[in-house]
Amino acid sequence: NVAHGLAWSFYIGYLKKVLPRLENLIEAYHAEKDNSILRYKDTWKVHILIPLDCHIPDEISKEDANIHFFDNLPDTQLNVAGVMKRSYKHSVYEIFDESKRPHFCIVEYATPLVSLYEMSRDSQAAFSSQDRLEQTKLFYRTLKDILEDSKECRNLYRLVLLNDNKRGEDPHYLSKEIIK
Amino acid sequence: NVAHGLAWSFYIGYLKKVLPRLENLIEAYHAEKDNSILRYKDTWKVHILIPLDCHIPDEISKEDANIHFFDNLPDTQLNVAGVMKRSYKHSVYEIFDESKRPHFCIVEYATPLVSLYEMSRDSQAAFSSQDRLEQTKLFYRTLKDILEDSKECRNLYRLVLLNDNKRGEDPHYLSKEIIK
Ligand SMILES: Nc1nc(=O)c2ncn([C@@H]3O[C@@H]4COP(=O)(O)O[C@H]5[C@@H](O)[C@H](n6cnc7c(N)ncnc76)O[C@@H]5COP(=O)(O)O[C@@H]3[C@@H]4O)c2[nH]1
Repeated sequence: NVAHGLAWSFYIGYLKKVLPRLENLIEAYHAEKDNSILRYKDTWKVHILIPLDCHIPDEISKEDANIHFFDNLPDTQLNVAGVMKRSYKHSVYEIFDESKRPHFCIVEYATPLVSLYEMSRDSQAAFSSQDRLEQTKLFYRTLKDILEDSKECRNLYRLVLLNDNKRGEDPHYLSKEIIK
Repeated sequence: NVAHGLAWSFYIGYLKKVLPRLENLIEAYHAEKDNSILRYKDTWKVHILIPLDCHIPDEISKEDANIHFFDNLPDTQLNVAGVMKRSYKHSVYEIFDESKRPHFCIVEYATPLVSLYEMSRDSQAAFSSQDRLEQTKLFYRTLKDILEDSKECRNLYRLVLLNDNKRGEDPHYLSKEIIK
């Protein structure tokens, strides 16, 4: 099953490597910039967006006027499978709530869903739109189970399932979902 | 099928993005370092190592004394799925042949195989060693077909299938395979 493999690869090749480093990265960021924008420990996690329609823009700020890119956390550089000093980084966003108060959050989309989307558009992949929706749900369930069982990643992530219909109705659906 | 999804994700999320930029990166590298180590256009490709046993070290130079890390090509930075200025890079290796002549090659392992390997070791993934070998071969065949059909990636890659038995017999098996 495609989604089963993509969820495992997302965990093994990425989340298991980067999430355990998150607290150190945030502390290094605060020290380097002499600020404390990620003030509360309940924001010390990566919000991983999982849109059911696999609609994944490259820039989150284009999706909702209340979301602005703020800064990147420091890079992590690791030697991986022959690539020396491969770089991993997270982006911090400033997100305004309905009272215009700013919240700082580490957010990104679940990258493997981009591949699911593109596969459903390339006839060579033999992968339909129905397959894609079913596989996206399987991706979410599998990833949720893997992460719940992962000691290394506990409390360092939040999976945010996004419903495409609501996105159409409310221009601030995404910002509200992230800062819930 | 796990390998089908990983091959597509490797193409969509990586090779399709980075290979078309390779020639520009090499020219920029030569200009920046005032050298021309990748002198012949037939070396202007990424050698992608596909070990049938999914044995993937993080540092290629540890596998064969004739292979030395030389330098990284310049970074490519792209906004991807909410990560701003995500960095992609390739490593150049200096590889000595049996006459001790140096050859410069861009080499890396097919990283998705690391996930296949780890999945076969984690009981939660329900993925055996037989599954892994079968899926590795499927990964190779699927990737080969995708790349042969890809206009964007033509002549910019070389898939190097590695046989684990030969690795045991000849300490310079890897360097010989790469510079063939
Ligand atoms: N948000 C995010 N930031 C990252 O730095 C990152 N790195 C990986 N991933 C996602 O985790 C999973 C496991 O990664 P792996 O490296 O095994 O496979 C990767 C890897 O084989 C290759 N690839 C991607 N980026 C690079 C890179 N910079 N250098 C070498 N190979 C790369 O192409 C595959 C698919 O990449 P993505 O489609 O971006 O999603 C990956 C994947 O779903 C990331 N996701």
